[in-house]
Amino acid sequence: HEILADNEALANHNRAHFLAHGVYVLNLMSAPGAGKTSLLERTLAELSPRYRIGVIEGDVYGREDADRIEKHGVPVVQINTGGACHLDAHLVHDQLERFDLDQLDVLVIENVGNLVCPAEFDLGETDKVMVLSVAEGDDKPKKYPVMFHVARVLLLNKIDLLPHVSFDVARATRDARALNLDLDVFPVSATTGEGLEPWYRWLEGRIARAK
Amino acid sequence: HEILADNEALANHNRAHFLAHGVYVLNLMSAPGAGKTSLLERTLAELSPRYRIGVIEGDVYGREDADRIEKHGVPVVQINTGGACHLDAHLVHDQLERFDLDQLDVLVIENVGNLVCPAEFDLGETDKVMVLSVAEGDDKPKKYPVMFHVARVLLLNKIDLLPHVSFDVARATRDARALNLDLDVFPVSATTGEGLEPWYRWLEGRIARAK
Ligand SMILES: Nc1nc2c(ncn2[C@@H]2O[C@H](COP(=O)(O)OP(=O)(O)OP(=O)(O)O)[C@@H](O)[C@H]2O)c(=O)[nH]1
Ligand SMILES: Nc1nc2c(ncn2[C@@H]2O[C@H](COP(=O)(O)OP(=O)(O)OP(=O)(O)O)[C@@H](O)[C@H]2O)c(=O)[nH]1
Ligand SMILES: [Mg+2]
Ligand SMILES: [Mg+2]
Ligand SMILES: [Zn+2]
Ligand SMILES: [Zn+2]
Repeated sequence: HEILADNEALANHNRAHFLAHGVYVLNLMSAPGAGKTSLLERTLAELSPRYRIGVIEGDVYGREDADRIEKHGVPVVQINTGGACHLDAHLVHDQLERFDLDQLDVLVIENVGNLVCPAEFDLGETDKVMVLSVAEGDDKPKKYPVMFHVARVLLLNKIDLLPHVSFDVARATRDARALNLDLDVFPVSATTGEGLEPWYRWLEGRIARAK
Repeated sequence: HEILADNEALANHNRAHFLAHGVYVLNLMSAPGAGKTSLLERTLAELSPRYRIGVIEGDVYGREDADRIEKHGVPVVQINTGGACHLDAHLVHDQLERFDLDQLDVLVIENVGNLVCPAEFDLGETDKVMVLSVAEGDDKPKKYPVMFHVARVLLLNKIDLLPHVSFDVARATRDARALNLDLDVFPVSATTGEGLEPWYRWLEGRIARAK
């Protein structure tokens, strides 16, 4: 458990940086392919005209996601873990100097696609936001409970696929809420745009509080 | 790297057990919710009348998957890692005494849903089989290359969803094959049954070789 204790200390160090500069920080987590980058692209299109947003992309290899985000004209850094299945506070800390935190309102950190380990490594974020795609199945809160327990928000994505999969929204929401009474659940589709307005409003409320 | 060296030794120990009893062993891996258990249920329905099949289910928590497999009337054991994001040879070894390997032709080990770490931990299996759902996106071979590199077979699942997602089958197959020239790719749907025959025949061929 030494690893987690070291990580915790560095996460609090990162958090102090963010608080000193009034930056709201999001740790975006999900299984691979749930739609983190797609939802981030939609969110940037909506909010980057009114807020100064930076992005840190975390992946094992490659810069596919950073290339997608760069097209939105916001500062983005790609971290490659080279094998680790999650980001940690150390990897994030090393990239902070590449941003001018005085010029940011929001920093979004997209974590490595993994429903297990990212939940245990605090990065210094303000909020953890997780994405669950309806294509993954409604048993995930029961099978991967820690992520649902630590998240502030659950974006239930790809609801456009509901007619084609057997996903019980009420069951998944009930099971997730049983793990976390404070969890806000937003059914959305990054493809059609359905349900995104309440998510944008929630996010703006959190950004305002961080000021 | 000490952890991997110890694991390797125990994996070879497991493999010796399996070879001595002529059991063909599969390590089934994917991201969470790609369809491992659904494909296993289809495969059991087809093959368990002709082969003696046992199953080890690996999850962080819960026994949802073992409960689904039990309904197919085959011996199944549920391993809970309690936090680890992958199975290892030690966890598997501890469960082998719960099976009579002389009474088995096939042992399927369904790994924890994770596209990263399971690829690095040999369990003593004969073949690694991975599942990629078309709902996850066609960039996964580039972003999570190790799993595609070590797999013997790629089951490209949920092809019934192709009309509703932007997944380029040719690109994903090309990128996966660039990582692994020997990779057999089977486009399938566990829901409709489409494409499963070639997978069943491939499996029967491998079982026969293990005898
Ligand atoms: N039908 C549908 N497809 C979606 C939706 N959101 C994302 N996708 C698709 O899902 C796939 C994965 O989307 P990404 O945004 O790359 O997912 P991700 O979580 O960032 O993936 P990783 O970073 O690799 O873990 C892509 O093919 C997207 O087009 C949605 O709301 N509906
Ligand atoms: N449309 C469609 N849905 C599928 C298909 N195969 C599985 N599913 C659905 O995908 C979800 C997940 O399936 P599972 O078989 O539980 O996936 P898994 O890989 O075993 O999941 P974990 O063990 O939790 O990692 C469920 O809702 C299934 O009904 C398919 O071929 N097409
Ligand atoms: Mg992404
Ligand atoms: Mg399963
Ligand atoms: Zn991990
Ligand atoms: Zn792991």
